[in-house]
Amino acid sequence: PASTVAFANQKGGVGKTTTVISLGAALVELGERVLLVDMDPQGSLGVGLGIEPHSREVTVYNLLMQDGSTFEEAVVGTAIEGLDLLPANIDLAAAELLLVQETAREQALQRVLREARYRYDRILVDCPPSLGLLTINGLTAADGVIVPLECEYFALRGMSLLMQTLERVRARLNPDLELQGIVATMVDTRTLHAREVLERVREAFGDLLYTTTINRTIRFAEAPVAGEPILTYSSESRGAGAYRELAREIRGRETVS
Amino acid sequence: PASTVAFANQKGGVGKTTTVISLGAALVELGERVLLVDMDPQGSLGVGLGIEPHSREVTVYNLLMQDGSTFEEAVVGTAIEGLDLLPANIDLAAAELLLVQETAREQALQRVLREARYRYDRILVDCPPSLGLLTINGLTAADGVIVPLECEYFALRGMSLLMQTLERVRARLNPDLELQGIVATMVDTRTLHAREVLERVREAFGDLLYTTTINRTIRFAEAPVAGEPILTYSSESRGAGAYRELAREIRGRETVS
Ligand SMILES: Nc1ncnc2c1ncn2[C@@H]1O[C@H](COP(=O)(O)OP(=O)(O)OP(=O)(O)O)[C@@H](O)[C@H]1O
Ligand SMILES: Nc1ncnc2c1ncn2[C@@H]1O[C@H](COP(=O)(O)OP(=O)(O)OP(=O)(O)O)[C@@H](O)[C@H]1O
Ligand SMILES: [Mg+2]
Ligand SMILES: [Mg+2]
Repeated sequence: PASTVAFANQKGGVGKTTTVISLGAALVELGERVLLVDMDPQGSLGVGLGIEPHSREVTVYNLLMQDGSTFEEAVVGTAIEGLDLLPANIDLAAAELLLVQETAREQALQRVLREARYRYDRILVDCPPSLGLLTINGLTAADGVIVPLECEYFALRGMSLLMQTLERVRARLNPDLELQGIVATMVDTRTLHAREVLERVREAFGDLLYTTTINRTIRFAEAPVAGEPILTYSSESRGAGAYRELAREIRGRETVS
Repeated sequence: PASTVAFANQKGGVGKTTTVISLGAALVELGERVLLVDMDPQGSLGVGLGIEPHSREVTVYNLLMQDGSTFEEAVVGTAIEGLDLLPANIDLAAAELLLVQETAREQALQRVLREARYRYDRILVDCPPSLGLLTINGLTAADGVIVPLECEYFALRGMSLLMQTLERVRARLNPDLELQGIVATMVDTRTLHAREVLERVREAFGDLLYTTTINRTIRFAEAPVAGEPILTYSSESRGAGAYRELAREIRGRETVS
C-alpha cells in the first residue's frame, strides 16, 4: 500500500500547502502515483491546483462523516496526470465539532484512506495551522510526518509543542508514526536572521533537517494564481528545482533506512 | 469603557500577532492604556513580548473556564509602561473542546473582559489562524475587527469565508460588530504580484483598506527574538514608523465617524 505522509505545523503560513503541492508534483515527475488530501477547511490545496473546492458537492468531509458518499465521488483529477486530490472546503470545519463526540474520532481519516492506499504510491496530507482534531486525524492516518518550518522565531518556538503532540499521538494512537524530517522553507539567504535560525534548527534537530532548503522566491506566490504547482508554472525556476531536489532526498533516505 | 478590537484572519502567518504587538505599542506611545489579549494556544503574544507564556500558572484559559482565578492573577505587565498582556498557552487548546458543551460558549471572553474594559482605553485581541470557537469568542467580545492581510493569493481567497463568518457573528451573537478595516501586511513593493493583489483588495474593499500599508522588512522577524515590539527594538525603522502611522490613521477614523 501507499506510504502516507502528513505535513503538519500549527504555526500558520510556514509553507505546508505549498510543500504538499510542489512535492506532490515532483514525485509524479519521478513516476509515482500521488494522492493529495486536504484536511484544512481553508481548502488551499484545491485553490492552489485550480480546482474550486467550495463548489464541490462531495469532499473529504463527507467521507469522514461516513454519509454514504464514496471515495470515487470525492476524489478529483488535477491537470497533472498521476496527481489526484481529495479536496476540502468549509464543511470540514463542522467535522471538527461533530467528530468530538464520536467514538474512534481520531481514526476517521485512517478509515477513509484504508482502500485508497492500494491505488497510489504515496499519499500526502495537508494539515491546518492547529493541533486540533483534524491535524490529529492526519497524524493518526500517517506513517510519517514532515514538518515545513519557516526560519523565524515564532515558528521555532512552536516546535517543542509540535514535538510533544507527535509524542502523544505516537504513544496513544499511532505507534509507528515517524518524524521523517524538517524542511526549511522561505529561507532568505541574504539575512543574518534566517541563517541564525537555520543554525539553531540544525543544532536542535541534526540530521532530521533535510539538506535541501527552499529559498524565498515570489514564484511561489504567483503559481497558485495560475492554479498550478510551481513545477509546471515555472519549471526552470530555482523554486521548482528545490522541490525536485527535496523529492530525490526524501526517496534517497527511504532506500537507506 | 475601553473599545475592544479583534484581529482575525483564518489564513495563517499573515501578521496578526505582529500587528497586535506593534499597534499596541504605538497606541501606548499616543498615551493610551492598552491590554493585549492572546486567544491563540501558540502563545505568540507572550513570546513576542519576552514573557514566557508556558510557565504561567494562570492565563486567559483559567478565566474562560471560570475556575476561580482572577483577572489580577492572569494579567502580566510588559516592559512597556501602559501595555499589559493577558497571556495564553497550550492549556487554551483544551478550552476549545471544553467550551463546546457549555451554554453561552461564545460569550466566555466577553464575560472575562467585562470588568477589564474599565481599566484600559483599548483592548486588542489576537486570534488564532482558524474560525473555531476561540476566534468566535474574540469576535463576540469585540466592538470591531481589523483584518491583517498578506498580499498573496491564498489569503485573498480566504477573505470571502472570513466575511461570511463576520456576517454570521453579527447576525447571531454581536450585532454591533463592525469591520473597522483591512491592513495590508508584508507588502513587497518590488514585486508585480503584491501590487496586483493589493489592487484587487482595493477594488473589492475600497475605503475599508487602510491607506497605511506595512512593507516586508526583516526587522519584524528580529524583534520577537529580542522579546520586544519593533517600536522599541528598532524605533527609527520603517516598520516601526508604519505602525505609528497606522495607529494615527485608526484614531483619525474614529473621530470622524
Ligand atoms: N519558498 C517560498 N518563497 C516565497 N513564498 C512562499 C514560499 N513558500 C510558500 N510561499 C507563499 O507563502 C504563503 C504561505 O504559504 P502556505 O499557504 O503554503 O503556508 P501554510 O503553512 O500552508 O499556511 P496555513 O497555515 O494558512 O495553512 C503563500 O502565499 C505561498 O505562496
Ligand atoms: N511586515 C512584515 N515584514 C516581514 N516579516 C513580517 C512582517 N510582519 C510579520 N512578519 C513575520 O512573519 C511571521 C508571521 O507573522 P505573525 O506570526 O505575526 O503572523 P500571524 O498571522 O499571527 O501567524 P499565525 O497565523 O501563526 O498566528 C513572523 O515571523 C513575523 O515576524
Ligand atoms: Mg495551508
Ligand atoms: Mg499569530
